[in-house]
Amino acid sequence: MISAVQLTKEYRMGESTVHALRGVSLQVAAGELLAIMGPSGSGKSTLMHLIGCLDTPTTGSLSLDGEPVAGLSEEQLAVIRNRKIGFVFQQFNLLSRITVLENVTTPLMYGGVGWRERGQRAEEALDRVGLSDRLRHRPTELSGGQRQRVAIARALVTRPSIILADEPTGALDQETGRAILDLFAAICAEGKTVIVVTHDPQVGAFCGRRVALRDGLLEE
Amino acid sequence: MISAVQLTKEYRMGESTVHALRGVSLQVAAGELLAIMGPSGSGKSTLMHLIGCLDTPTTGSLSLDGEPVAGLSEEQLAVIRNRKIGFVFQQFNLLSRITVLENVTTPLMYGGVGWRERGQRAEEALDRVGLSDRLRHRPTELSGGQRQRVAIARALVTRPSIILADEPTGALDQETGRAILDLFAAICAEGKTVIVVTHDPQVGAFCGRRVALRDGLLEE
Ligand SMILES: Nc1ncnc2c1ncn2[C@@H]1O[C@H](COP(=O)(O)OP(=O)(O)OP(=O)(O)O)[C@@H](O)[C@H]1O
Ligand SMILES: Nc1ncnc2c1ncn2[C@@H]1O[C@H](COP(=O)(O)OP(=O)(O)OP(=O)(O)O)[C@@H](O)[C@H]1O
Ligand SMILES: [Mg+2]
Ligand SMILES: [Mg+2]
Repeated sequence: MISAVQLTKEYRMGESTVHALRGVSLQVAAGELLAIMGPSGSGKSTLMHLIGCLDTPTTGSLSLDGEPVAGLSEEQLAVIRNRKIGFVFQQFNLLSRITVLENVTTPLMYGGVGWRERGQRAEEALDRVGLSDRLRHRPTELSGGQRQRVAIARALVTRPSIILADEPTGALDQETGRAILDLFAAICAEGKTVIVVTHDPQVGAFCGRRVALRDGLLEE
Repeated sequence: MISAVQLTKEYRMGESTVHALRGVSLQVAAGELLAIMGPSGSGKSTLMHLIGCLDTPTTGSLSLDGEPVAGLSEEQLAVIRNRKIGFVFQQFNLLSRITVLENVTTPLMYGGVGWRERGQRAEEALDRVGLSDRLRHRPTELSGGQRQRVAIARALVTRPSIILADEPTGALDQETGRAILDLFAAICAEGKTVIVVTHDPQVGAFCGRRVALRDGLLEE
């Protein structure tokens, strides 16, 4: 499903280099709910961006559903990101000038889904995260946890086979966060793959499998 | 120290009104470490923005150190915000085009502090949050938890008597988050006031006192 082999990522900063990932290998199967844990700055978001085809590794290889990502053009990668992957960003990355509903319909624009169905699917995704009464708000008119849930709904609306959620419950209270985890578990039960980056040990315990990053390497 | 009486806040949205706060009263003394908890959307950030003089209540009154805030001009409020209050925003609100060090020196610009001392105090604040090796980075070149710690350092650098921290450990692992809480406890021991909004029951348990918001009202 997801096969990462010896991924490294370096950032050159003038004379110094930040080694964000130092050789990470990971295999994730369909139906898995995997938690990636680790200290602040250990490379979790960097790893998620590589798996999500949002960035390219310095060295190493990645395959999704048996297909290597390295050889693909930017257009092909954009199709994969839109059709196969749903990404919940750590900082949400919502568009502040359009409404909550419009934010969630955006990924459906590329897929040839008609406007009526787009609206229905977006409303349904927002209902699943408890935001039916905020459809016309703009992101700046929402609480932090409400913005986080819009980001989650947006990642779900294309019904992708891989969901990459970077700290999806960080801004949520226990009860609301638990509802999101139950949603992810239901998605895995359908045979999809969900990877959750989290600091919360309770979230880690909820997931079927956990790995830990430290200084750009997976701990055993 | 902080005296809030029957604070309400309404947002008019076309025909409907969101009642974010419905009459909140709160007294906080010097030296207190107070946790404000509650579900997503319950009004925590709204309450913090009112206490921090970043916004005005629809009705109700607020006094800081015995001085009512209602009568003050925008200039006087700006001085209070800069000298008396350090605010850690839930979304950090860092300036992305300047470096980490420059972000943290910014609040010192208004206080007549010379450039050499500004740099020293900013470095010292960043050292306290474990970011001495990221001074020249820009916020976009940091992890989520590193950005959060820059926001915390920036709130501390003016040595304010009131610190308002909106989910200051939300993006941090257990160990890094604990170091931040220890820092807040040390600040309270100096006679300052720290209010922390949190979803994390462990953070709530760490604080000397807890209140809970639900639907814009404090629960007993
Ligand atoms: N500018 C605004 N216009 C309209 N409604 C708003 C605005 N800002 C906040 N709200 C609403 O006010 C309510 C309280 O928001 P607030 O940000 O205080 O919640 P919170 O307790 O901090 O939530 P969280 O834990 O998710 O950060 C929310 O329901 C939100 O949708
Ligand atoms: N564009 C960049 N340029 C330079 N360094 C970077 C850049 N992006 C990230 N880094 C560095 O790479 C390291 C890993 O960052 P990453 O965002 O993956 O951490 P993380 O594990 O997600 O942390 P957190 O839990 O705080 O979100 C950090 O030390 C960060 O400072
Ligand atoms: Mg991260
Ligand atoms: Mg909030």
